[in-house]
Parts: sequence; structure tokens; C-alpha cells
Amino acid sequence: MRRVIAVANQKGGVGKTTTVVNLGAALADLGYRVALIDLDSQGAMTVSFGLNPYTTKPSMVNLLLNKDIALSDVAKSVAERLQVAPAGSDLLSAEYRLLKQPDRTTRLRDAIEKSRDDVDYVLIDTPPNLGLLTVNGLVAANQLLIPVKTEYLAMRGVRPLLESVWLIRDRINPDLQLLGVVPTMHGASPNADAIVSEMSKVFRNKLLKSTIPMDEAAAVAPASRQTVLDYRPASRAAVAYRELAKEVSDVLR
Amino acid sequence: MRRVIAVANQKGGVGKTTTVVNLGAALADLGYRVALIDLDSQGAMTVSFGLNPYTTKPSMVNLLLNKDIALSDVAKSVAERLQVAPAGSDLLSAEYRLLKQPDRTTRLRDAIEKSRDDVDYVLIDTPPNLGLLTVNGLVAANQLLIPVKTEYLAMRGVRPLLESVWLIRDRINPDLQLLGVVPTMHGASPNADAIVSEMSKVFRNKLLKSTIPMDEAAAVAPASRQTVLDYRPASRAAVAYRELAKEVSDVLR
Ligand SMILES: Nc1ncnc2c1ncn2[C@@H]1O[C@H](COP(=O)(O)OP(=O)(O)OP(=O)(O)O)[C@@H](O)[C@H]1O
Ligand SMILES: Nc1ncnc2c1ncn2[C@@H]1O[C@H](COP(=O)(O)OP(=O)(O)OP(=O)(O)O)[C@@H](O)[C@H]1O
Ligand SMILES: [Mg+2]
Ligand SMILES: [Mg+2]
Repeated sequence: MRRVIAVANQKGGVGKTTTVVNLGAALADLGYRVALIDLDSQGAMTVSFGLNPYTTKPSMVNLLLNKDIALSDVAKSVAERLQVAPAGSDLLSAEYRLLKQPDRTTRLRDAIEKSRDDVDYVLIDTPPNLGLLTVNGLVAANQLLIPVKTEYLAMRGVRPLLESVWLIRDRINPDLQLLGVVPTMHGASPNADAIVSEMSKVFRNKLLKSTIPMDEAAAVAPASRQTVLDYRPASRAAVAYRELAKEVSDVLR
Repeated sequence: MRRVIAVANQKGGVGKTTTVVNLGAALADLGYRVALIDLDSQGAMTVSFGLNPYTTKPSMVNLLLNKDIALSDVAKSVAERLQVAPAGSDLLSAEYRLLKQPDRTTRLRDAIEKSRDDVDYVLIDTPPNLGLLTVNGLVAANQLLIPVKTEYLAMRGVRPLLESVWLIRDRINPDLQLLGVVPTMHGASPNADAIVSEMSKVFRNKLLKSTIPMDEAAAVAPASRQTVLDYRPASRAAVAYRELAKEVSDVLR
């Protein structure tokens, strides 16, 4: 059973892209075959691997607007057992055009199911909103991972996200499960620990054990077009993302 | 001439809300009458002033869906010369319902023009996307301020934002000017200075002189429902926001 994990939180700047990049790379290091999908029109994930989101073709724009294109046609190999499906030059206008299609919410799901490549994990990076691209990610996924920066107001956005998720589960995608919530950039704010204990009261066993620390190595690695695992293998962020990969693969075994 | 400043950048977590809150408070400290508008469904700006976005009525939801409501009906006084127009309990569904209205892009502009209160500055906090709520903010504004976190990939999102802005200027709002770009959370990333010099090459005189440093006081102040100016008046962030207020009021004199 292919595990498809949507990484979503409409709060901006909480580490969604950083998590898809580094959790994906760490799962590949564990021996799994992994494909990463970039649904954010800024193409931050695509750029982190040194691909140009405006020129690399075919891209997620082609996949969403052309029913004959499967994920395996778009995903490009960037490392051993690791592929990236680039965002493309204008995901915003693709989203707009998709709005008019009757199967607008299931395009991505169908393209993954048609894929000839056999991958173990698909991770989907979503933009900081609950628009049609994020909905496509949630419909295509069977697991949802929510990065939450441990800051004041951190949890405010999670309730509306979960409300949308249960709506999608009831109406379109009964397989969608909450894999869990992962604290990110932990330590940026002095009351981070108090926030994590608040999170464990609210999310109980859905608060993952791994916590991603604030670590500038994670912020700088993309400038060298590397994951933090390659850029600084012994950094706290690299260690934490390897732990997260181990925890996720255990939970989904 | 009332100055209406939209603060926008569809990149998430770059300091839009923090800038509206603290630039607004600093302009009020300089003696101007200021109203702050929260267009983000998470209501982070509303919560930073201790208001509950779900229960405070009337709110921006009422203003957007009812043509008879003016900004002065919604804005509540939170400090001397400072008012806040709270987000409301469900801005996302209000945005959805607004899509069907013929005057969907000019509702906010009309509500500000109808306002009986005489304020000198209106600052508009927008969500991290270029949807209808942000468009309302850009149509209502005569100035655009773009906070950019000085990190790798920081400038990627600015080009699409500016493309949307010039489209809005040509079609709906000829008064919209770019007030400038302000570097935020400067210092979080080791190559921050190199990024600022890159920004000055691209934005030239539109790169404001003030820079907002990375300063945990800015991140913690909202937990005490205070602006950083009140929470820690001598902090680097408080000093920087006062400087920004001085620069903005000089430029717009
Ligand atoms: N563990 C970390 N330590 C330090 N900085 C981090 C960490 N994780 C992410 N960052 C930095 O924080 C910023 C936001 O991260 P990222 O872009 O992954 O968030 P996002 O949720 O994908 O943002 P958006 O909502 O815009 O898509 C980036 O500059 C990134 O480099
Ligand atoms: N100068 C600063 N120093 C340190 N932390 C900051 C600073 N400015 C903002 N922050 C913190 O960074 C995070 C993002 O800031 P903020 O919420 O203002 O960004 P935003 O652009 O409004 O985000 P969104 O895109 O979700 O609306 C918050 O936790 C905030 O407290
Ligand atoms: Mg992202
Ligand atoms: Mg905000």
C-alpha cells in the first residue's frame, strides 16, 4: 500500500516545505523509494533541489491540467530513491482553470494512481491556504502530517484545517487519516515547551514524539540546493528529521 | 488624504501581522489616528490585541457581506488613537460567498470610503495568498508595503505579487503605489546581509531604509496581548518599528 502523506497547515512559514524536503530525504536514506510533490506556486520545494520551477517540464501544472499525465511522467530523480515533481511555471493559473473542471478535486489522486513507478512514499507540499491545490493534496493522501511551529498562536489555525479535513474525509476521501502533528522550529520562542505541553493535551497520541528544533542549518541548506541531511549531517535538524522518518515509518509499517 | 496601506506577501510567516500590529501602534504613538484591519481568517492580528475573532461583533465578516456597514461600525478602540477591525468568525466562508457578488473586489474600499471616523492611517493585514480577501485589500489601498524575511528564497514570491499588483492597478485601482519593501526577521539566517544587498539591487529606492531585526520580543509580545512597543519598549524590534513608522510618515507626508 503506497503511503501518500499530505503536509499541510494554512499558517504560513511553519516548516511545511522544510519537512517535505528533509523527511522525504530521510525516508529515502532508510531505503524507501520516495516521490515529493510540489503544490506551492512559489516552488520553494522544487528550488531546494536545484530545479527551476518555471522551466522544468513536464510539471505539476501539466499533470493537473492534462488527465493523461501520471505522476511518473513528471517526477524527476534528484537522488538515490528520491524523485521530485516540480511545481511548474504557473500553478496559480492552473488552480484557477481547474476550478471549472468537474473532477477538479480528484485530478492529483488519479494521476498518482495511474503512476507506473512503484514508490513506497509520496509526500505532498501544500501552499499556506485551504484552496483547491491543498484540497487536491488532501484528497490524494491517505495520511495528513501537520507541522506546527511552537509559537504563541501556533494552534489557532489547526482547528479550521481539521474541520476541512473531516469534511473531505466524509465527502470525498474516507481513507484520509491524521498521521500526527509535529512541533517545528522548537526553541525559537521562549515559551516553546509550554506550548508543546498544551499541544499534547489537545492532540494526545497524535502529537508525534519527534520534535524539530530551531536550527539555522535547516534555513541555510536550501541556499546550497541541499537537504539539511547532506548540508550538515550532524546538525540538530538533520538528526531530528532522521528521527521523524524512523517514527513515521514505524507508525505506518 | 487618508493613507491606506495594504501589508501583503503571499509567502507565509514573513512578519505581515507583526508589522501591521507594531507599525500601527508606532504611528499612533507619533500622534496619528490609526485603524488596523484584519483580513486573515486565522485572526492573528485580532488576537494580538486580546480580542476574540470568533465572538467580537460586528467584524470584517459583517462588513464584507453587508454593504451598509462602514469601517467605523466595525473598528474598536484598543489604545489611544488606535482601532482594530476584527477578523470575525469565518472569513473563509465570507470570502467564498463574496465570490458571487458583482462588486466582490471593491467591498472593502467602499466600506472605508463610507467610514465616518476620520483616521490618518488604515493598515490592512492580509492572508498568505493572493485570493479575494487580499485583492480587496489591494483595491482598497493606495500604498503597498511588502515585508520580506531575509532568508534564501525570500524574494521568489515577490515577483508574482507585483505582477498581480500591477494588474490591479491597471484594471481597478490606479491609485495603488508601492510604498516599499521592508526586510524582516533580519539575522535569522547567516546570509541575511547578502540577501539585503541583493534586495537593494532589485528594489533600488523602494527598499526602505528601516530593517526589522530577528528579536524574540516580537514573537513573545502577542502572548501577553501587547505590541512589542509596550511589551519591551527598548527591544531592538520596538526601536526598529518606531524607526519604520518615522520613515513611512516622512515618505507619505
Ligand atoms: N528547523 C528550522 N530551524 C530554523 N529555520 C527553519 C526551520 N525549518 C524551517 N526554517 C525556516 O523557516 C522559514 C519557513 O520554512 P518553510 O518555508 O519550510 O515553511 P512553510 O510552512 O513551507 O512556508 P509557506 O507557508 O510559505 O509555504 C524558511 O526560511 C526556513 O528555512
Ligand atoms: N522581528 C521578529 N523577530 C522574531 N520573530 C518574529 C519577528 N517578526 C515576526 N516574528 C515571528 O515569526 C512568526 C511569523 O510572523 P507573522 O505571524 O507576523 O508573519 P505573517 O507573515 O503574518 O504570517 P502568515 O503568513 O501566516 O500570516 C510569528 O511567530 C512571529 O511572532
Ligand atoms: Mg512552503
Ligand atoms: Mg499573518
